[in-house]
Amino acid sequence: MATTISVLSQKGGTGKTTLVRTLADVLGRLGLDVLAVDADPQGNLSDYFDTPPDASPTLADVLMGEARAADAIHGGVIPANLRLAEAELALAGKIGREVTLRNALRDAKRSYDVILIDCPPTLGLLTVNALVASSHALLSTQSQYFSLQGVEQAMEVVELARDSLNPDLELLGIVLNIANLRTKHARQSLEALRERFGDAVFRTAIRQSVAYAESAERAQTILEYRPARAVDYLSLTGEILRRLGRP
Amino acid sequence: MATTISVLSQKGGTGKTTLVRTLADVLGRLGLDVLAVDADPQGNLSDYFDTPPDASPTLADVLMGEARAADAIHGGVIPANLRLAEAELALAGKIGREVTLRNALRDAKRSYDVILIDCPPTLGLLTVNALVASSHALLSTQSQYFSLQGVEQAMEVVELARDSLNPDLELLGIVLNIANLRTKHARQSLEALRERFGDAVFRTAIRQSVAYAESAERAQTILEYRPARAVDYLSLTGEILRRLGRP
Ligand SMILES: Nc1ncnc2c1ncn2[C@@H]1O[C@H](COP(=O)(O)OP(=O)(O)OP(=O)(O)O)[C@@H](O)[C@H]1O
Ligand SMILES: Nc1ncnc2c1ncn2[C@@H]1O[C@H](COP(=O)(O)OP(=O)(O)OP(=O)(O)O)[C@@H](O)[C@H]1O
Ligand SMILES: [Mg+2]
Ligand SMILES: [Mg+2]
Repeated sequence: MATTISVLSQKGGTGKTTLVRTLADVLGRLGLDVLAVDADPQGNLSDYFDTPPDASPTLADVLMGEARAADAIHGGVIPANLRLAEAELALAGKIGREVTLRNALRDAKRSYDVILIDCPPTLGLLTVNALVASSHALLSTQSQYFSLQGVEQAMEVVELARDSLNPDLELLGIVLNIANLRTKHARQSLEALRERFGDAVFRTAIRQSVAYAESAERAQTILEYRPARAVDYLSLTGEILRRLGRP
Repeated sequence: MATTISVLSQKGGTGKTTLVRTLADVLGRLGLDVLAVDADPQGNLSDYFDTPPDASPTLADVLMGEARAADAIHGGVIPANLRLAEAELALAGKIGREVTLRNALRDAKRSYDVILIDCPPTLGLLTVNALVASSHALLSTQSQYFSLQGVEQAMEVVELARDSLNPDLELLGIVLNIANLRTKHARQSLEALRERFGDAVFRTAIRQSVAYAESAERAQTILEYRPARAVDYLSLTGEILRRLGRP
């Protein structure tokens, strides 16, 4: 059964999409079968996988019951576009609206080692669907004041999803992302984060570098574009695998 | 009748909340009566206005018809918290769901010069409500690849709101925010933005500075915390007032 990880934060721009794309790449290089799911109507993850804009079916079709997940996989990802926002609105009125993605991924979970779900920067129905479909939740935050406020809120929703619909959901941890630890504000925020959440916070912080934005523009992973920069992600992946109890 | 401006971007972390908070401050210092509305369940704007966490009623109550907008104004802002996400889900099933905020702000528009609405980083029902309630849309983007992709999508939704529900809605412009123009990637992205959207892009870019995150932590505006840094916002406000045809 696949380890299914939702990457989320209510705060926008905390590096979620980059985290999913890069983890998929590193885990793939370690020989694991990885499926990525773009659950954000922005479609940044799909873009980052260089999915053709007209690729079909997409996650919207899967959630509306018009396609099987297996038919919506294009080059290692189930893509999304703005139509996913319409699908989310339509889903809001359906019975079982929160378990739709979980049911859709049932078969895929048998043929992959890891499934990574990129969430939108809200705690709405798409994120809830991702959490209900997942075994683990991975929070991504920046070391800035507003982001840290968002960690508490995201933890609340993870607990809500666990207590109501998915008792097996565990917190995998909290990643400090796009970190510029040269500023006092960032260092103080990191201290506050570790004080408040202790061991849940990964020891590896992902440092800030313009190379990530450059790599996204080229639809290349950081390992393909600037391997030297990828050290942080290699170390983070090691920590993640240890927490999952995988060799 | 108040000029009502929605500040939006589908991309997360593009400086929307900081833009609304700072514009409210500068316009207030110029003698205008300004109301801010927090339409984001994260509640960052409410936090930035130092609204007490238990302030009530909030925007959620107004949208559910349980309070008048006038009763939900606390220290210059109609605040929000996570309950707004529940209100959004409940709103999805109501008749007239897209015009709810417009109707709720009808009286307030007569007693303020400017109303600024901080949108969440999605193009869902809350953002659509804000656009339908507005006379102008202000897009905030960073000069990074994913953000620029989001500008096209946000423009689509602005046009959709105008064509279907709010014919008076105009694009006020596109602000380049959190700009670090020392990198080639940022300079190239800015060039691409100006090429694609021409005069819609404000001449003033808001430069990146850690002082903004520090000011948010202290619930002080940038003018209160680091007036020297506020030059960009003073110049942007000048451009905005010119576009609005105000002295
Ligand atoms: N470690 C990093 N250092 C610097 N820039 C980064 C880093 N990781 C990602 N970025 C860039 O920062 C921006 C935000 O990252 P990304 O889009 O992955 O965040 P997100 O949380 O998915 O955003 P959203 O909330 O809009 O979905 C992007 O332009 C990305 O290229
Ligand atoms: N000009 C700037 N330079 C550097 N940092 C900034 C600037 N403006 C805002 N920030 C900081 O960047 C982060 C993102 O800004 P902000 O929260 O205003 O964006 P947002 O678009 O409202 O995010 P969200 O999509 O989550 O609502 C915050 O930590 C904020 O303090
Ligand atoms: Mg993303
Ligand atoms: Mg915001």
